[in-house]
Amino acid sequence: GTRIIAVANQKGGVGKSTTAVSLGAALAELGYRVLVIDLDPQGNASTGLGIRHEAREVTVYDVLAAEAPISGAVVPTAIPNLFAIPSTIDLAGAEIELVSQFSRELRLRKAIEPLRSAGFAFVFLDCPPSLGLLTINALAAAEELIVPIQCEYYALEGLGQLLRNVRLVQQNVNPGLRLDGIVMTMFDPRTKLSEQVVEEVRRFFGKRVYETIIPRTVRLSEAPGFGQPITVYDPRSRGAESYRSLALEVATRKPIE
Amino acid sequence: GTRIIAVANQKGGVGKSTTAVSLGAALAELGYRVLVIDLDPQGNASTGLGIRHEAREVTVYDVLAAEAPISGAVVPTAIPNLFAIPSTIDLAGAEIELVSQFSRELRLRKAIEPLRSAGFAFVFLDCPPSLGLLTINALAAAEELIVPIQCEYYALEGLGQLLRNVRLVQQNVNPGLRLDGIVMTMFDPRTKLSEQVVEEVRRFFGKRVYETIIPRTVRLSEAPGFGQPITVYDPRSRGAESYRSLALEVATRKPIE
Ligand SMILES: Nc1ncnc2c1ncn2[C@@H]1O[C@H](COP(=O)(O)OP(=O)(O)OP(=O)(O)O)[C@@H](O)[C@H]1O
Ligand SMILES: Nc1ncnc2c1ncn2[C@@H]1O[C@H](COP(=O)(O)OP(=O)(O)OP(=O)(O)O)[C@@H](O)[C@H]1O
Ligand SMILES: [Mg+2]
Ligand SMILES: [Mg+2]
Repeated sequence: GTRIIAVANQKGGVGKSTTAVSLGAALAELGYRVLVIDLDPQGNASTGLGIRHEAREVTVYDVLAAEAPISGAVVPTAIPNLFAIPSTIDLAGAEIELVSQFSRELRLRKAIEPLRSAGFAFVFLDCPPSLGLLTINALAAAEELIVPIQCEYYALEGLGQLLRNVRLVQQNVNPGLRLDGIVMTMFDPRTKLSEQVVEEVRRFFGKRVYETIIPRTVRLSEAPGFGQPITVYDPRSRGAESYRSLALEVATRKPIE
Repeated sequence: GTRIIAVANQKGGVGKSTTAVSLGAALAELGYRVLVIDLDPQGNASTGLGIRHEAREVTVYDVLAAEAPISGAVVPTAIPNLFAIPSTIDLAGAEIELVSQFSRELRLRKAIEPLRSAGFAFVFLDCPPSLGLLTINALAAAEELIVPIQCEYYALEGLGQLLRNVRLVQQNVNPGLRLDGIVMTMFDPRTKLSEQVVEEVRRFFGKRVYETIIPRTVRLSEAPGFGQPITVYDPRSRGAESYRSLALEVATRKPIE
């Protein structure tokens, strides 16, 4: 079946969009059919996938507001096997509009139901840096959760809050949600801090932490400016190789109970 | 009088907390009495100022929920002239609780009114990475806004959304709010991207962009782990010097109409 995976962490700038785009592209390269849904009104994942603003006619906002069938929102990217549902600034309105609706946490889950039989091996949900209704909708719609954690001191602070919210979602709307894995990002060998954060996270989460560690590289930060995932922008770079290695782990690792 | 300055940008990880803490500490070093209010439930600014979790008895949550007078929430830091009102994870509840209250956007503005005659030269409001009620409360309470922008491609995307919201706040709740300045952060000379982003932002915002550019340095990312602002953790570092230079600009620059 289709694996629906939320990429979330309310801490900002930890590499959620970069991971959804790069991991998606690396899995597409392996031959899997992949869809990335952009749930952030800033639309960074849409940009990272090369979808120009003027080409975002039907977006995830239209789908959530139940105005458009989801099949009409899926667009191809320049990469074979890789598709997207883009977002625009309009999505910021959805958080406010959803608050007063019935079963507002389940809007996305219902909307993406048809995707389960659309031939996608993976569907990634890129979340904004908050635990508001858009992220809650993603956690309610997904079976798995991948949490990027930056190798920085502040990154450790929000983990308790995130886990608490995951438990709330599991208890109230989605008992099947599983924290699949933690990916350490922006590892910088110039400082002991990176190593210390990795050790701390491994001590806390054990086997849930992927073996692959994503290094901080200039090429990864440059790729969005060209609207290309790293595997296309600089295929032989450390960034591309590390996301390929992560893709193999995600594709082959058995879920941890 | 007291200058009340919000530090906001809904893009995550751009250096909001690092700027509130470091700029606050550099101004305190110059002899100004400074207060930093942490409006992010993750409590990064509180940690960066060395306020241990067990010492956060009265927080900004208690103040917003109108249970505690603001004077009881102000705590000293280890740095002379530098004070804080810390936050904890409880603050995440405030966003939900505030939604149904009367004039919910003005809770903070009313609560901090007594601070205007408490001898602070500067009050910084560190915002979470979203445009929810906590950030709107900060924009409604402040007279000035400082926006940190990371020297990265994605950082340019959210600016339109931020400016639109600032205009909404100016039109509806706080006509006196002024976008004081933009501070470019995490400049990395190894990539042309940083230079290009700075040029683009200067083209768009002109004189509102501070001359001082904050470099990406390992020491700045290490300081929060020691609970010390950079001016204390490594006083001779490039990070400390750059925030001292920013402090001089903020303290002396006349507002731009
Ligand atoms: N491994 C890396 N090396 C260098 N730069 C990176 C890396 N991963 C991400 N970046 C850059 O760091 C910034 C933050 O990454 P990204 O936007 O993916 O994080 P995010 O968690 O999605 O942010 P937000 O919380 O705003 O949604 C971006 O400018 C991105 O290009
Ligand atoms: N100039 C810098 N050089 C190196 N690292 C930095 C710099 N400024 C901030 N950092 C680090 O980058 C990360 C993001 O910075 P910070 O947490 O201050 O951003 P923020 O905008 O407050 O994030 P959030 O959106 O989650 O509130 C932190 O780990 C911080 O220590
Ligand atoms: Mg993102
Ligand atoms: Mg912050």
